[in-house]
Amino acid sequence: RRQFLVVGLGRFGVSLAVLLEEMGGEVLAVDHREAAVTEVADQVTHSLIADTTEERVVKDLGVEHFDEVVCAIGTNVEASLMTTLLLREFGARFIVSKASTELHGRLLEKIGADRVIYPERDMAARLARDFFAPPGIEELLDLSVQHKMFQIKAPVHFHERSLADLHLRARFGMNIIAIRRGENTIVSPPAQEILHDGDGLVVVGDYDRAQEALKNPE
Amino acid sequence: RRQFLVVGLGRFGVSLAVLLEEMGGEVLAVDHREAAVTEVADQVTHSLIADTTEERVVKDLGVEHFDEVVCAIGTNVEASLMTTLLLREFGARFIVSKASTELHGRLLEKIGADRVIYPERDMAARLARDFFAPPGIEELLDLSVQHKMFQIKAPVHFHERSLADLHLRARFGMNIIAIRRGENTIVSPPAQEILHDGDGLVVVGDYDRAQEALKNPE
Ligand SMILES: Nc1ncnc2c1ncn2[C@@H]1O[C@H](COP(=O)(O)OP(=O)(O)OP(=O)(O)O)[C@@H](O)[C@H]1O
Ligand SMILES: Nc1ncnc2c1ncn2[C@@H]1O[C@H](COP(=O)(O)OP(=O)(O)OP(=O)(O)O)[C@@H](O)[C@H]1O
Repeated sequence: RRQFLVVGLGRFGVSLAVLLEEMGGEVLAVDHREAAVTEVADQVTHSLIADTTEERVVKDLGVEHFDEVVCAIGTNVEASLMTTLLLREFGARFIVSKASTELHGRLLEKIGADRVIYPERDMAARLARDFFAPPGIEELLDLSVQHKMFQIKAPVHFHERSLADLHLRARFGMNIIAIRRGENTIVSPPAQEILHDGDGLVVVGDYDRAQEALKNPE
Repeated sequence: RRQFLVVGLGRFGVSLAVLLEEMGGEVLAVDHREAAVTEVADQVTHSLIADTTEERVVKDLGVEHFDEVVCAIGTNVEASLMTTLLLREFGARFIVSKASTELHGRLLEKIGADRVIYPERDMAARLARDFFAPPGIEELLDLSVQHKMFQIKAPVHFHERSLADLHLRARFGMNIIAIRRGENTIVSPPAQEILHDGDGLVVVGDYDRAQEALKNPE
C-alpha cells in the first residue's frame, strides 16, 4: 500500500487524508489541535496530536518511509515554513505544501517543497473562466494558448447530419474529439457519424469560430 | 462591461475579485474587515466595508444589477448562510457560494445558491488523483468513466515512426488527440505524422493499456 503523511487537518487536509485512505492508501494524519485529529481518527490508519514545528516531533515521524508528504497548514505561514523545512531536513521523498499567497509559495519553493499548491487561487481562476466563457460553451481544458478544449450542445442545424457533411474543421476550425450521447462517449468519431438532438460535442478549437458555428444555420 | 459583486475577501475572494477585474469585469468587493478591503481597494473598481448579514446593507447594494454575485465567506458558516439568503431575497440574478463542508453546501443549495463551490475539497481530489496516477502518465481530464484523457511522453520505441505505423488505437486503444512539440500543439494529427523525442502525446484511452504501450518495445 502507498504510504502518505498529511500534516495540518483544516478543510483541505481532512479532505485529502480521507480521500487517500478511500483510494487504498495508508495515511498518518497529524495536527496540534486535538479536535482536528479526533474528527479524522476513525477514517485514517494512523493519527497523532503533535506540533510539527518541533524538531523532535518531525524526527520521530520517520518521514523517509512515506511515498508522499503533504503540509496542509495554510493561514499560519510560520508553522507551514518551519514544518516544510523540517520535513525536507529529515529526508521526506516528496513534499507537497499548500500556500496562501504567491509570496508564501515562493518561500516554500526556496526551502525545498517539491510542489506548491494554491487551492483558493486555482478555484478563483476556474470560476472566473466560467464567468467569461461565451454562452453555450463549457470550458474543459486549455490544451495550449490557441487550442481550447470545450463542450457545446449540437445545435439544431447539426441534427441528422454527418460530421463529414458538416465540414466543421474546414469551415470553423473545430476538431471533434468525442461525442457524448446519453451514457455513452464516442471517442474520435468516424467522419460518417450522424449527429442527433442532445449530443454533447467535445471540441478542440477556437471559441469565437465555434460561436459562429452555433449561430450559423447555413 | 460585466458587473460582479464579491462578498468576503479571504484568500479566495481576493484572488477572484482581482482576476475578474484583470479579465475586464467591473467588481464591487465587500468585507466587514477594513484591512481586507484596503488590500484590494486599488485593484477593483469599487470597494466597501460592510457587514452583509445586515438586511439594510444588502438592500442598498442593488444586487439585481450584477451579472454574477459571489459569496466567498467560508469559516463563518452563519454569515455565509445569512448573506446568501439576503442576496437571493433582494434579487441577485446568479449566486455562487463557497462551502466549507458538504453539510454547509447542502444548506446553501436549500436557501437558493445557484452554484456551490468547494475549493479545498476539489484541490484535495486533484492531488489524490495525481498521487495515484500511474508513473509516466499525467492525468488531464475524465471524459467519461471509461475514457480518461492524459498525457505521456513518447517512449523511445515510438521515435521516428508514424502514427499509422504504430497502430496505437488497434493495439492499445489509444486515441491520439494532439501532439505537444515544444511551443507547438498539433491537434488531430494525421496518420502519417512522425513522432520525435520529446513529443508529449495527449491521449484518450485507458491507463492500464497505455502503460503496456509505454513498456512494450515490440
Ligand atoms: N504547528 C502545527 N503543527 C501541527 N498542525 C498545525 C500547526 N499549525 C497549524 N496546524 C494545523 O493546520 C491546520 C490548517 O491550518 P490553517 O487553519 O492555518 O490553514 P487553512 O489554510 O485555513 O486550512 P484550510 O483552508 O484547509 O481549512 C489546522 O487544523 C491547524 O490546527
Ligand atoms: N458578515 C460578514 N460581512 C462581510 N464580510 C464577512 C462577514 N463575515 C466574514 N466576512 C469576511 O469573509 C472573508 C472570508 O471569510 P473566512 O475567513 O471565514 O473564510 P475562509 O473560507 O477561511 O476564506 P479563504 O479560504 O478564502 O481564505 C473574511 O475576509 C471575512 O472578514
